[in-house]
Amino acid sequence: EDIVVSDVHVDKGQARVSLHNIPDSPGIAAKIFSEIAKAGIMVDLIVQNVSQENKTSITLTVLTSDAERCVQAVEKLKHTWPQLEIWTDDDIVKISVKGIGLRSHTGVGEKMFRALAEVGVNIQMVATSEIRMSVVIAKKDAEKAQMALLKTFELS
Amino acid sequence: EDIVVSDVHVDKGQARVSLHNIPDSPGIAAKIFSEIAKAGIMVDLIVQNVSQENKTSITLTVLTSDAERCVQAVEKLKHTWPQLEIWTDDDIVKISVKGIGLRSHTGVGEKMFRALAEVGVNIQMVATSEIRMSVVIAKKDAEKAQMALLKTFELS
Ligand SMILES: C[C@@H](O)[C@H](N)C(=O)O
Ligand SMILES: C[C@@H](O)[C@H](N)C(=O)O
Repeated sequence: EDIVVSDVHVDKGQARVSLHNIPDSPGIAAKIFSEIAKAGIMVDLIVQNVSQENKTSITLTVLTSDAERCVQAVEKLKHTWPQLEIWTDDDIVKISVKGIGLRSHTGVGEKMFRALAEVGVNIQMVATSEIRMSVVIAKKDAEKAQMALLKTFELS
Repeated sequence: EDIVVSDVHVDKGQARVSLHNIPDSPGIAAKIFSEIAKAGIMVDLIVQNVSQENKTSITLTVLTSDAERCVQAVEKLKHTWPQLEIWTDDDIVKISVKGIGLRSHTGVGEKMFRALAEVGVNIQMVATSEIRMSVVIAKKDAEKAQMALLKTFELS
């Protein structure tokens, strides 16, 4: 199956909100996103990796203008989880490589990560699917990252 | 913008490989996926959350039949990163809720997480985009999770 990378998209209007030291048991994610939904905040990316010592982190991205209210919405959860830490960063962009069949080609992830590595861009977060690979990087790296990816996937 | 959840898909043929304590600096992801690509292994999900104390984890999923070779491919990296830990788990399924406009509706993530919480399913990993929300859960939870999601999104 051929892979076709059709687009490199840069999303600059986002901030990330990370919740650290959350317990890894059923209902936790539901509680977090219930508070965020109640505040009427739209969420784009959500990333959670596997837990270690029964603790994990959830990071979500929201519109920069919603970041403060998002933090307020989840801060109440500190009553329930005293070790909860909330970190935010609006100095980021999300870059997505879109295409089809990204999974069936062993090299796409490697190509994307190598293109960014070669221009010295640090990858802060990764979330992928068969049709889209997204990374979060620092805002200052947005331009050179986009150019490196357009070049590596031969898009103008 | 209306959200339309069109499908709940269960992927049972996967195993996850997690690399813990990797340094958070440019080129690390590229090295990891270069080893995996050299071994000719197809990768589906890739998740990396933000680092803490300059260390982070990358988890990827592969076909269960490729898990052992995948571990062998990345084990060499222990020479370069002695604190690298590699964990695998083939007792998982990936469940994806597909649709359109998932981001623009504040409630979809919350709905998905709540449906799983209500049947006591623990969410091990999350990776989302505007058109697909994927979670990794234990294999034993696959059936009740799928039923809960089909019910919550009113799909048969
Ligand atoms: C951390 C969080 O995802 C938790 N495991 C839950 O199921 O809600
Ligand atoms: C951890 C890994 O993603 C690293 N930050 C890199 O840029 O390759």
